[in-house]
Amino acid sequence: PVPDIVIGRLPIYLRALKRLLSEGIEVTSSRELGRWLGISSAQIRKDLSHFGEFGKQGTGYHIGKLCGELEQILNVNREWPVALVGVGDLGRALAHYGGFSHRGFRIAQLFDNDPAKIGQKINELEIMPVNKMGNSIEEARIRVAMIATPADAAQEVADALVKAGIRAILNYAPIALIVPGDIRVQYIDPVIHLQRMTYYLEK
Amino acid sequence: PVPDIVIGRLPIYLRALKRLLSEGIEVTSSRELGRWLGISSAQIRKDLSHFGEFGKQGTGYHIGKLCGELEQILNVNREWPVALVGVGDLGRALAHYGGFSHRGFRIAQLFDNDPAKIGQKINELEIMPVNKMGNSIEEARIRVAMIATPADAAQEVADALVKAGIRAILNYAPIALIVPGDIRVQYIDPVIHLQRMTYYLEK
Ligand SMILES: NC(=O)c1ccc[n+]([C@@H]2O[C@H](COP(=O)([O-])OP(=O)(O)OC[C@H]3O[C@@H](n4cnc5c(N)ncnc54)[C@H](O)[C@@H]3O)[C@@H](O)[C@H]2O)c1
Ligand SMILES: NC(=O)c1ccc[n+]([C@@H]2O[C@H](COP(=O)([O-])OP(=O)(O)OC[C@H]3O[C@@H](n4cnc5c(N)ncnc54)[C@H](O)[C@@H]3O)[C@@H](O)[C@H]2O)c1
Repeated sequence: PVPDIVIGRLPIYLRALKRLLSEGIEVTSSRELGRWLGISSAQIRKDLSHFGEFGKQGTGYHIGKLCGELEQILNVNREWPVALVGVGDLGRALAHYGGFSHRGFRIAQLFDNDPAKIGQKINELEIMPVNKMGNSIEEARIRVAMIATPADAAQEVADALVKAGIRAILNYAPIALIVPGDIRVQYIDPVIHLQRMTYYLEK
Repeated sequence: PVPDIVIGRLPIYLRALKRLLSEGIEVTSSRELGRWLGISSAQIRKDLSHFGEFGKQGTGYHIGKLCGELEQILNVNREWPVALVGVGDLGRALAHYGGFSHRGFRIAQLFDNDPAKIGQKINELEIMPVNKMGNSIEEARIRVAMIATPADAAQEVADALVKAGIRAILNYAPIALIVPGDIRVQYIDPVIHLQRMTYYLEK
């Protein structure tokens, strides 16, 4: 199988290509893409070679075509409904987030355990109680979820999500989740990104 | 210089090592670390070799010592004060976020342009008006900032931050920022993480 670390770079390539497209550029090269991303052009060619022949030597990549192929490889040539658990400050911001559309994801269900929040609507979605989460996710065959609860609730929420059929969890809470081997978990950890920058700052 | 892509992995190694430490493990190997992270042990050894000799062949790495060295390399053996611009739903969640402490960062100043929010306090920090941002950041010699404003305000905020002496920006808004070459920018983009997972889901 293709190494995780290679799969991890594909969404970065797709975002950069989409950006070039939005600026009216139709063709690019691994050299130009590499300069833009701070990744060597050899690394980009090697990564893409796992998936077949893209672009001809010397003529570069047709950006529209490569975007389509990457979307197919990443399974985002469709729209995945997403369950969001925890609708506090962060959860509300996520429910309003405009960065999901046209990139393969849509927040479809909201869950919280605070009685004062149950029944409120955000963007026409009703906040549902966590005791309805299992059935609701199962019935809608939702496979992707985001956790925006406090850290001490995140593991129990993850267990309930896996039981309901969720296969991919994006966790914002600062705690490592323990899940079965076939469940994918990604973390949003601002400190990782901040540390990537302090390396370059004056000591 | 060391490739960006290598620097990008060091915070991931540091987080994993700190986690092993918290579980009472004192020694590890690139093989064990690699299995944990989904990165080949050869890649880990190669990455670390950019910075000198860590651990002896066959005896592995002393985790406490390697953490100290990585913290020094990443410049997080100190605490960086951080300016946060935009104190709406996401900004409030960031101002309360417990994941910064003991990892090199502390939210030190809050800014917003909504008159109704100016003067409010969060965690003993007062929300200041953006027209005071330049002087306040300059006086406190803050070098790191986070943007949690709407996308259409983010570029103008970034320009003001750079002018005030900020050298590293973590941007949560879904828009690419244009900054001078010596300014570091990182993005929090949940879609990148979601796409890394959908690759593995049933088509
Ligand atoms: N990674 C990041 O960039 C980032 C940034 C800010 C905050 N956070 C994290 O996001 C999480 C949410 O932060 P916040 O400021 O919005 O907190 P908050 O307290 O405002 O919201 C948490 C919400 O979760 C709900 N909740 C609690 N337990 C629950 C459970 N068992 N099931 C369902 N809902 C439950 C609460 O009722 C509340 O509505 C925290 O873990 C915080 O550390 C992450
Ligand atoms: N990357 C992620 O994970 C993620 C998740 C959710 C939201 N977001 C993004 O974060 C941003 C904030 O989202 P939110 O839901 O908190 O929005 P919000 O409207 O609740 O908060 C925005 C805040 O910014 C302030 N503001 C607006 N213009 C400003 C300016 N020029 N200077 C200073 N402050 C200014 C507003 O007064 C408000 O307090 C948005 O860009 C949103 O798309 C990112």
